[in-house]
Amino acid sequence: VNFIEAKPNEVNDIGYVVAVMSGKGGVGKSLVAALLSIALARQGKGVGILDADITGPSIPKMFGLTGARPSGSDTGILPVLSRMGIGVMSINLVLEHEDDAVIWRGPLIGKAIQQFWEDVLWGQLDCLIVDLPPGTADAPLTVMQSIPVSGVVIVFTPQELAAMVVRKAMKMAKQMNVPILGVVENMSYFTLPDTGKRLELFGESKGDEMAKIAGASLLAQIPIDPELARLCDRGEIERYSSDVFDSLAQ
Amino acid sequence: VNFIEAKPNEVNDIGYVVAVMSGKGGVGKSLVAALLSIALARQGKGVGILDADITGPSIPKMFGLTGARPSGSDTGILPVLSRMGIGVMSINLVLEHEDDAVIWRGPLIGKAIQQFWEDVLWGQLDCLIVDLPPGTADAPLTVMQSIPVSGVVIVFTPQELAAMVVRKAMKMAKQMNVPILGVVENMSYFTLPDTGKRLELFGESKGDEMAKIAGASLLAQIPIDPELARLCDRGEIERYSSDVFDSLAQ
Ligand SMILES: Nc1ncnc2c1ncn2[C@@H]1O[C@H](COP(=O)(O)OP(=O)(O)O)[C@@H](O)[C@H]1O
Ligand SMILES: Nc1ncnc2c1ncn2[C@@H]1O[C@H](COP(=O)(O)OP(=O)(O)O)[C@@H](O)[C@H]1O
Repeated sequence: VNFIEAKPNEVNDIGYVVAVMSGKGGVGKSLVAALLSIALARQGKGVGILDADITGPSIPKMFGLTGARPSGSDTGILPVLSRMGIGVMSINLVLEHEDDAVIWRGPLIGKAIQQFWEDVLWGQLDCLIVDLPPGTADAPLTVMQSIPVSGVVIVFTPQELAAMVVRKAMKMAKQMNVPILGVVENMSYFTLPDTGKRLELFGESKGDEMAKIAGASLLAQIPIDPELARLCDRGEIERYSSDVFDSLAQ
Repeated sequence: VNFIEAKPNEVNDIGYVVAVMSGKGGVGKSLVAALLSIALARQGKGVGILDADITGPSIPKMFGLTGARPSGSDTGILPVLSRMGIGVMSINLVLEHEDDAVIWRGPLIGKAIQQFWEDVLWGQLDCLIVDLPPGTADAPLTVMQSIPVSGVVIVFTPQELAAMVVRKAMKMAKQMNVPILGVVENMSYFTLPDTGKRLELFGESKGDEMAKIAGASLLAQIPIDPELARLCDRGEIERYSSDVFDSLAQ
């Protein structure tokens, strides 16, 4: 008989919670969340990822966890572990098919995120990364109101159109009193394979400008790298070797 | 004295409503919505765009309408007209600054979209294009439940990661009995400026595969074109000259 009716939340011991947000979709939030967690795991830290993108989750696929299932115990749900031992919880780990649609309105989305925080046995972690969906609606609101977030990392791409929407997310973090820990520019340039010349496909870098607006440092600039897209599609993001994120995991 | 207390909805005469969706952010929904409306306008059709992305609107900026304001009459709100006469309604046209955050939960998002449909004097249009945000939550649900959508155009990029999330949107359309009119692949390849060689930065095309899953035709494949990003950032999308969309406007 288990006399201790502890809830997972009472058992979990999580050092920091870092949310990765952008407001704008497709800029590389999930990628940055994955690379950040890998860099921390390589330093021997205990890391988990809470995939708060309920209608468009990418984390399980990036880590090759398609088809894996979380296991349950009396106390709570155990996250699925990646090859490097990163704990992952995502709606895609409980759907029958990874491309099944989750057609929910805001309240259910908020509830699912709260369950990922309260009912999952994350155990002892140095850092839990929360991968946020695009927008400034239910998901980021629930995360910032219900989870003790230490800070956010803001991801953007060089287009002014994207930067404008990302500034909305920065304003949201400020209004919710959540510190911006740093900014990351993704798809900053593409290096031509033959000549080594750099092309700025999406315009000039906005790294310094966005860091200034955020009042935080530019943690990394990631080039467009076909190898990255390939590793994500094959579920092998843990094999990406680059020093891009060592500075991020400071 | 105006004896006719007509609501805009009773006055409007809209031929087709076409929603542009993807489920995944950053694949080019707003771009395709803009190019589709421009191609139709060039054929002399009456066209409008309802920007249903309440927390991440891009349409006003693409058309250079930053700072423009919709005007109101007794009967309803008049959309802002682009240079080519395309009527646009977006939350960014009523915010004080384009990068102000709209921090709303689902119910308010749904309500705003309904107001864009019911309270705006669209007038006589051959086609109203609805630009949907990422996800399968409140915004697409409200659009598919409250607006007589003739069909959806699905936008995707070649990455398997993106395609998996886009298939969720296709499943949503099918479950909601909204026909898929066609699919558009964006960022299919990049043409090297010097050699004219094509590079598939995000992997091999999934055009045929996605068209087959959708049960619809592949309407267009758009290359990564720095000129496109530049025109969007400068608010000059109406100057993009390409035959990409003539087939789309069929
Ligand atoms: N720097 C990059 N180089 C190549 N592909 C990238 C890069 N950043 C992101 N991608 C790819 O683009 C897609 C979108 O990235 P993702 O992290 O899912 O964005 P978000 O979470 O912001 O929607 C993914 O398929 C990913 O593999
Ligand atoms: N084929 C393309 N070539 C160059 N830039 C593109 C292309 N498609 C989209 N973009 C740019 O990428 C960004 C994302 O496009 P957008 O239409 O806003 O995507 P979504 O509406 O799916 O989030 C915009 O800044 C846009 O200008």
